[in-house]
Amino acid sequence: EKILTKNEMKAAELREKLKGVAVLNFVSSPGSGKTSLLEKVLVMLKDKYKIAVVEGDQQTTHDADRIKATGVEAFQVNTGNACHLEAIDVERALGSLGYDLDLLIIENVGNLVCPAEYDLGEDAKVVLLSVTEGDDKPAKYPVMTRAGSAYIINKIDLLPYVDFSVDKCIEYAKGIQPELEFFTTSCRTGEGLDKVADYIEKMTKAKK
Amino acid sequence: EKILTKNEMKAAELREKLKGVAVLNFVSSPGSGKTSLLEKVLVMLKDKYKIAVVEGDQQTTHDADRIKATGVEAFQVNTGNACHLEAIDVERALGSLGYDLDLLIIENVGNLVCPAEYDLGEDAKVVLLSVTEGDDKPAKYPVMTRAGSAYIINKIDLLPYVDFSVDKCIEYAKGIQPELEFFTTSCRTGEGLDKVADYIEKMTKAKK
Ligand SMILES: Nc1nc2c(ncn2[C@@H]2O[C@H](COP(=O)(O)OP(=O)(O)OP(=O)(O)O)[C@@H](O)[C@H]2O)c(=O)[nH]1
Ligand SMILES: Nc1nc2c(ncn2[C@@H]2O[C@H](COP(=O)(O)OP(=O)(O)OP(=O)(O)O)[C@@H](O)[C@H]2O)c(=O)[nH]1
Ligand SMILES: [Mg+2]
Ligand SMILES: [Mg+2]
Ligand SMILES: [Zn+2]
Ligand SMILES: [Zn+2]
Repeated sequence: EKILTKNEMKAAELREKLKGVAVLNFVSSPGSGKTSLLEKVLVMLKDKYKIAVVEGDQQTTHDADRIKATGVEAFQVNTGNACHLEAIDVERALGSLGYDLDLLIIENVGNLVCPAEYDLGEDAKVVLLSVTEGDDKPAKYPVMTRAGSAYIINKIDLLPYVDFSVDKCIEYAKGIQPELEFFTTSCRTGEGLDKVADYIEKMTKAKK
Repeated sequence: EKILTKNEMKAAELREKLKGVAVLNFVSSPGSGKTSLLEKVLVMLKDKYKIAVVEGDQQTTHDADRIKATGVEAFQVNTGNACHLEAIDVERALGSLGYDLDLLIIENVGNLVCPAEYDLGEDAKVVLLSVTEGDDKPAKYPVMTRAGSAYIINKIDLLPYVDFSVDKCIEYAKGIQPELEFFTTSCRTGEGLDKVADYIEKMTKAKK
């Protein structure tokens, strides 16, 4: 009989309370473009769905401020020394945001390792990788790759100036998690963002 | 009276054994360019100094292979689930590399958070940040900024295509760690790499 950790018990509690709410956990290295992507994509959906964002960072309210500036509600968690959000952080944020939502977006602390191991009650982890990071990253950080459902390759506008093979990257990632759904985007040109919006909408409708 | 952790005791042991050896701990997010920088800079120094590299990654030997291809000795540690190297990993690597060195380089697991808290017996942490990550990263990940001695802003060849102010980044970083020594580099064009080599040489001579 498996003994649940404190976090797993809290995540199970959240999952129960968020039954009608689509919950997506956005994870990536620092600076891959999570906030930029959310800034652009959530405006495409906010008039149709009630959306709130939980922002996790060691320090500052920069990311929650950026989200709020688009007209979407956000709550900033500052983790201090901690390198990942835990279910209890999400619960605290929801105490302020409320549970009466269609879609809850969690932007985790920038970290390609530890957030893979902490369930936040999400329906899916959306992993971002920037083309500037190198195409072997899915293999070098396989725990995160395996935990993902969607995989977004971002900053494709920079492809001419970097050594990155989209095909190689996808191959590495599929080798670890064959079920991944792939997207390629640029928050600069807007390319591919509509497909990400469609994915999020699909996940939102699925929870209704 | 302070009680030392297991890691702190092992780090103190290492520091003792590495008295004549300069030890530098290279830290950054995944893909900021640690391995690329070491590939280029260590060739400038390897004919003058006896150098070895400890490579830390969750999985694969890609980075140790890249270092070895330049003619510099390297030992790959695979941490599995762990998101940072610990002193005991460095000790195990030195069991293979030997202690008879002028310079020991440690390339930590790509992670801007956890490696800040684990002493590996180094003389200094060298923090890398890529211009593609965003100029507010020193403030958003302040524990790592504060732990640094040198701060290398890399991939400056990409400045025309990204939203990054070098001045703003330095200002944020100095606000947290006034003692930081700054460098700007491109592993693509080679700009600034000689200054990093000079810094490493200075640190190596200082330990003799
Ligand atoms: N060229 C280019 N730059 C981008 C793109 N997306 C984001 N950026 C830039 O990348 C930097 C980091 O973007 P953020 O959105 O802050 O990244 P993040 O993943 O939220 O960062 P953390 O929350 O700190 O982990 C910013 O300077 C953005 O302007 C893109 O598609 N192309
Ligand atoms: N344009 C440009 N690309 C760079 C530069 N430095 C490194 N890169 C690229 O950035 C990607 C990642 O470089 P790495 O050296 O593997 O980065 P890393 O920090 O060692 O990555 P991890 O060890 O996985 O954390 C590779 O595709 C490099 O070619 C640079 O100065 N300019
Ligand atoms: Mg962000
Ligand atoms: Mg590397
Ligand atoms: Zn962690
Ligand atoms: Zn960690």
